[in-house]
Amino acid sequence: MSRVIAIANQKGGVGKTTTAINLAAALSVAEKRTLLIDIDPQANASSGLGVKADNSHVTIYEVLLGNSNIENSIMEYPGLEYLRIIPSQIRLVGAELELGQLDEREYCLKKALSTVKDDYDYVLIDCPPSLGLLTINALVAAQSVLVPMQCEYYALEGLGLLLSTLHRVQQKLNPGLSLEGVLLTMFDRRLNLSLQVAEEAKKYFGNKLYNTIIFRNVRLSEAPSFEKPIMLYDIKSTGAENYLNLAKEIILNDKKS
Amino acid sequence: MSRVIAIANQKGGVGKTTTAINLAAALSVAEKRTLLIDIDPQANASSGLGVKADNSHVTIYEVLLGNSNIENSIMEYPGLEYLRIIPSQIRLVGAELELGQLDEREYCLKKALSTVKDDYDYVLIDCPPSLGLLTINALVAAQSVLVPMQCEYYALEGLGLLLSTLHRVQQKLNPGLSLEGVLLTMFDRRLNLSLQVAEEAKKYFGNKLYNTIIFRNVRLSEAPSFEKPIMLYDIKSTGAENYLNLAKEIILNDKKS
Ligand SMILES: Nc1ncnc2c1ncn2[C@@H]1O[C@H](COP(=O)(O)OP(=O)(O)OP(=O)(O)O)[C@@H](O)[C@H]1O
Ligand SMILES: Nc1ncnc2c1ncn2[C@@H]1O[C@H](COP(=O)(O)OP(=O)(O)OP(=O)(O)O)[C@@H](O)[C@H]1O
Ligand SMILES: [Mg+2]
Ligand SMILES: [Mg+2]
Repeated sequence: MSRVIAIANQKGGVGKTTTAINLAAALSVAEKRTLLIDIDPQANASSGLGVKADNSHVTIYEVLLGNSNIENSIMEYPGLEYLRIIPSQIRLVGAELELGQLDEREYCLKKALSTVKDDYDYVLIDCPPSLGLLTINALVAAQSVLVPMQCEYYALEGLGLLLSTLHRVQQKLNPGLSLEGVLLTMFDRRLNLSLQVAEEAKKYFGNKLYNTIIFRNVRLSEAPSFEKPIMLYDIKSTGAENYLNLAKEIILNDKKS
Repeated sequence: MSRVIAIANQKGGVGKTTTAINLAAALSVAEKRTLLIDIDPQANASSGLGVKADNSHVTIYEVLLGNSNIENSIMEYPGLEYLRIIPSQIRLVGAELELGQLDEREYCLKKALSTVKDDYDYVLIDCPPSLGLLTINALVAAQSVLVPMQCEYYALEGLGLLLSTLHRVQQKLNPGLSLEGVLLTMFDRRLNLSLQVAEEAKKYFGNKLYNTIIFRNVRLSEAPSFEKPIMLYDIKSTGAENYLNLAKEIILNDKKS
């Protein structure tokens, strides 16, 4: 039984890609079969793992438009046996307008994913910072949404817009969609701002807020330039510890439900 | 003669809104008549200055769709005599699809702005983290683009996509569009990553890189929760000094050209 989780937040720079890459890697280190899908035209999740899809590769773009079957787009990551990746590429920028012309444009990813999703324990989808058709496709294909939230004022403000979008998707397109959890990212215990925002989030989300907090840790922002997830770049770092704990918390939550 | 500058970068969280608010405030402190336009559905520039447009206010949404004239949307900011703001609101989320149906959909902002722009020395446009129709409208209405760039790996990666988009807009929609400059943001002199990225950017952009650097400074991220630009929240902070210097550099560049 596979769990499909969209990693989404329209606020930019909150740690969506960093969470998608490092949670996927941590789950695969725990020997969970994991598929990471990059549906952001910026293709940061792809490049952060060194998966550079050029014009000859099949990417999520061809899969969404139905020009290629999904099996051809799945790539391995050397060193992490249980991890697979479907890369993105810049040409995905034009997809929102092209998808808009199709019937059932919100269901393209869900349909494509249906043939392979049961090969995996976890499918993670890294979304762009917007609420357009690409993110909607991810929210329709997913069973739940993991929301990274930076410990900053604007990040708190943006949650209203995100939750109302989730509600709309639940009502019209995917009644089974639930909130997997809200993850505090870039937490800096020396800053009052971090403490204040964390407190607000606790009040707002209660037990939907993960116990695991991701601390600000420069090693996390260095790792992508070495095309490695944090546990292969620096296993002793706080970032690696945080994301391994997050994977553990998600796996334990699954066992309970 | 007014200068219309779009503040754009599809990479999320790089400091577009922080730059738009604080540069606009710094220019108005220098007694330049300044208009700040928020064209991001997240409406962070609006809320960061405490301009909460509810359903009775005219926002950039009504202006873009031609449902209201632009004069009705212009608001004052108490305390900064030379600053005016056109706010955004969540309902702008639906605008990209609605604009898509119009003829000359890329020119809506340019047309609306033409009647008021000469009342100002500077018009700044805060863009969302995407390259959709809202950002394209800003790039067509603008004479130049200011690109905030976070001193991080992914921020460097994303520049290729941004520059190719600027090039496309120059060729097809706005031949007069130029690169105003690239601004390094959230620079932390203790981190090697910041130094490396700054060096790369210098190689890539040469004199298009502003001399002014915006340092990471928690006062900048605290100010929005007090609905104040940094020079009214904490004039002694590094953030205030940096943005006042940036305004000075832009004004001096204008005198030279
Ligand atoms: N815990 C952390 N500590 C330090 N830096 C971090 C942390 N998490 C993310 N970063 C850095 O912050 C920046 C933003 O993170 P990231 O790109 O993952 O956010 P995003 O939400 O995916 O952005 P976008 O909205 O553009 O997709 C990146 O440069 C990343 O390396
Ligand atoms: N120099 C700085 N020092 C510290 N924090 C900063 C600085 N500049 C911006 N920030 C904070 O970083 C976060 C991202 O900045 P901001 O929201 O301005 O970026 P953005 O590019 O407008 O994001 P989006 O892509 O979502 O529109 C905000 O919480 C802001 O307060
Ligand atoms: Mg991302
Ligand atoms: Mg912004």
